[in-house]
Parts: sequence; structure tokens; C-alpha cells
Amino acid sequence: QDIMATNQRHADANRRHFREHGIFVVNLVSSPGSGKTSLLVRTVTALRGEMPLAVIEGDQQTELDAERIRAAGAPSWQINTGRACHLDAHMVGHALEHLPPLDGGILFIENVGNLVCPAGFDLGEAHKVVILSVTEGDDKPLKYPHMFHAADLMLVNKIDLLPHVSCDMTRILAGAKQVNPRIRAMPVSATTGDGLDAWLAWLRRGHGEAK
Amino acid sequence: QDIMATNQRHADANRRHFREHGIFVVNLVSSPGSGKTSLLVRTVTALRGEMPLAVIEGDQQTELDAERIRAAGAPSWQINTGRACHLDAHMVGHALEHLPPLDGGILFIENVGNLVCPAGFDLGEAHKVVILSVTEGDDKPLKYPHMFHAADLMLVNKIDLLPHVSCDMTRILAGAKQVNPRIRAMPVSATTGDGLDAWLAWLRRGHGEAK
Ligand SMILES: Nc1nc2c(ncn2[C@@H]2O[C@H](COP(=O)(O)OP(=O)(O)OP(=O)(O)O)[C@@H](O)[C@H]2O)c(=O)[nH]1
Ligand SMILES: Nc1nc2c(ncn2[C@@H]2O[C@H](COP(=O)(O)OP(=O)(O)OP(=O)(O)O)[C@@H](O)[C@H]2O)c(=O)[nH]1
Ligand SMILES: [Mg+2]
Ligand SMILES: [Mg+2]
Ligand SMILES: [Zn+2]
Ligand SMILES: [Zn+2]
Repeated sequence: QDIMATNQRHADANRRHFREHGIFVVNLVSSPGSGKTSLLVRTVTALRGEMPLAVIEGDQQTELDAERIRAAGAPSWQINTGRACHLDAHMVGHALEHLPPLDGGILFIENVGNLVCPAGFDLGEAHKVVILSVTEGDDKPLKYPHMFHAADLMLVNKIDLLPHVSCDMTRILAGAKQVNPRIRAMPVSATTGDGLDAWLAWLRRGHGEAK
Repeated sequence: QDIMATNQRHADANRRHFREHGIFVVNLVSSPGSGKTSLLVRTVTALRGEMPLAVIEGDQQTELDAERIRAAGAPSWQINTGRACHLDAHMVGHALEHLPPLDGGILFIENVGNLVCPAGFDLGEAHKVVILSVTEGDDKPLKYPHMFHAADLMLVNKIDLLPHVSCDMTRILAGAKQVNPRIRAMPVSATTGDGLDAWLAWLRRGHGEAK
């Protein structure tokens, strides 16, 4: 598969660049509408001023997500993928040219909403973080295993809606551990702010190690 | 693109088979967890006995969805796609061999949860029906336009949760109409049963025409 080999070459080049400049890079993946942008808006608002921040956005069309990030006070570059269902390392490499220097900072990459294809594409990130909304049901780790296997951290979002949906958190955690024993899990709500402290602590730790 | 030409040949063969046997075929597409299976369970329960019914299920892994359909009283065949992010016409053709004859009936195909790739693959169906959950946000038709352009009907599901989420139905409808002026829209809830009558009437009409 030439595509994967080419992608890996670009990903390795990205990773070298990130390492040389002490940039901590996180690739956020999920189904459409799980809350990636909402969480990023909360995150950049909380971390602004602590270290350089930027967000690369990936969507089939529109600038909507990058506009939400810029309104929260962080630079953001929007990639429109057209018919493509995932970001690749080549796109990310070029997006860097449109962002300010991030030496000693954090780069977030919000991937296209898709619980399948982005699992297979290394972008040069330190970690994939998968976001699962409780509204999607508790069987997703078992039904879409490749993504949960590829992620180091799972944020279970929209926990404020738990009283209104039939979703078993224990089943989510058991399924995720079954497909990926090393995955860590954190319950959060981008709307209420619940659980964000643990997420910010995880980011600060990764950032500290990358510098 | 050889893949698309091969797929189209299989889709045309499927469509000929469906037409010769008077089978009304609907391809259900959505993000993961929008409620495809929940709606199908309600649907087969309501239509059972009126005409022959069957469901082809598509997921990366597990038999979970086909088991839910069989428990509701309709035959179902589960396709596990592995790393593939969508069903194709070749898979659907083979799945038919595992189902009872459906002459004069309705075949539902529940595609892999993915708001991107299934838009490009004809399976031989009469209609693509896209399901959008109000919990995913109201910007999806604009951000994932190809799928809403490819669908003839949009079911806006989980309307029972509207009081608990920030989602503007008018924006959903305007976005869908912008990318596809001919799309029809129906608000439904698979949990409460709201709006299902209009969906069942649409199915009965299509079934009547196909026979
Ligand atoms: N109740 C509740 N709603 C949330 C939460 N997080 C996000 N939402 C809502 O979920 C919808 C989608 O949120 P987004 O942040 O746009 O999701 P996304 O993953 O970035 O979506 P895409 O980029 O299109 O894939 C919006 O209506 C948000 O208001 C949460 O914690 N609780
Ligand atoms: N509140 C509410 N929850 C719903 C509704 N429809 C489905 N759900 C819930 O949404 C979750 C996912 O439902 P499924 O029917 O499994 O969704 P799906 O689209 O088939 O999911 P995949 O096949 O994995 O892509 C489950 O927890 C359901 O209980 C609805 O109308 N209202
Ligand atoms: Mg987003
Ligand atoms: Mg399903
Ligand atoms: Zn794909
Ligand atoms: Zn695909």
C-alpha cells in the first residue's frame, strides 16, 4: 500500500519537527458531533497564556470549527478535505506553514468526524485522543474497535446528559479495555466543565515532557 | 477509479435483482450512534406481517446489531467489514444469499456508522436515508454535505432530547436544503415513537410502487 508508506514518511518528518521544537501534539478523533470543538474551545480558554497554542481543524467543508477556535483566542487553520474522510500527515505538514511558531507549546489537531478511517493515519502526533459521547450508546468501543485501540486516552463526553439517555458507563469502559487494555478513560462535559481538570492535568504533563 | 466502476457494476446487478423481485430497498446511513438500529427495531416491529422484511447490517465488528433486529422478529445478516469504513455493492450481493426470498417486500441496509464514505457507494438501493441525531449539533449538513446531498430523506432523530441540548432545528433544515434542495425531512424519536407514522407511510408508499 503506497498510500500508507507515503503517509508514514510525512508523519515521521512531522514528528521530527515537533520533537526538535518541543511541541506536544494531540490528534482528537471521534464520530461527528461528539464534542471535539466544544472541548477544544474550553481547553484553549483554560490554557491561553500558559504556553503557545494552536489548532489544525479538519472537515469536509466550511470554516465553522476554525472560526469557533479563533473566537476562543487561539490561532487555527482549517483544512477542507472535500470527499476525503480523514486528515493525512501531508495535509498537516502544510497546515503548519499557516500557523505561528509553537516552540514549547501544544498543537491540537481536530480530525474529520469519523470513527473509522482516522485510526489508520499517523499524523506525527504524540497521542490520539478519542472522544465518545454518551448519546452515541455504550457499544461503540466493541463495534468500532480499531479507533479505540489506536487511542491512548478516551474522553467520555456529554456526561451531563446521562440522566436522559440509556447508556451504561461500565459497559463503555469494559469495551474500551477489552479492545485496548492500556487505554485511559476520563468522563467529561464540555457544556458544564465537569472532569476538565483531569484532562488539563494530562495535557500539562504531556506538554512538560515534550518541552 | 477502478473501485467505483466495479462497485457500480455490482450495484446495477443488485438493482436489476431488486426490480425483478419487486423489493423496495432503503440504505440507512448516519454517524455512529445516531439511532439506525433503534429505528429499525421500531420499524420491523410495526411492519411485521404486512410484507416480507429483512435487514442487512454493516459494522466493523460484532453481531450486536443483527442480534437486535432478529430479537425484533425480522431476518438479519451481519456483514463485518474489518477496517473498511463502508458497505459496497459486492458485499450486499453476497449477503442476499443468506436471507430468505423478499419478493414484494422491503430490504433495509444499515450501513457502517460513517457520515462520509457511504455517500459515494451505490448499493442498488431505491433511496439513501440519512439519520441525524439532534445531539450531534445543527451544523452537520453544511460540514458533511456529500451525505446529505446523496440522501432523498433525512430523519432527525432523538427529538425527545431537544429540551436538553443546544440544537436549532431550523438551522438543520436550512443546511440540508442548501446542500440538497430536494431532500425531505422528518423529525422522529426512536425512543418515544414520535414521528414514526410519517416514516412508515413513506415506506409503505415506496413499497407499493416497487411491487
Ligand atoms: N449536552 C452537551 N452537549 C454537548 C457537549 N459537548 C458538545 N455538545 C454539543 O454537541 C454538539 C456538537 O458539538 P461539537 O463540539 O461541534 O462536536 P464536534 O465533535 O466538534 O463535531 P464535528 O467537528 O462536526 O465532528 C453541539 O450541539 C454541542 O453544543 C456536552 O458536554 N454536553
Ligand atoms: N433519547 C434517545 N436515544 C436514542 C434514540 N434513538 C436511539 N437512541 C440511543 O442512541 C444510542 C445509539 O443507538 P443505536 O440505535 O445503536 O444507533 P446506531 O445508529 O444503530 O449505531 P451504530 O450502528 O453503532 O452506528 C443508544 O443508546 C440508543 O438507546 C432516540 O430517539 N432518543
Ligand atoms: Mg468540530
Ligand atoms: Mg446500529
Ligand atoms: Zn474512509
Ligand atoms: Zn470508506
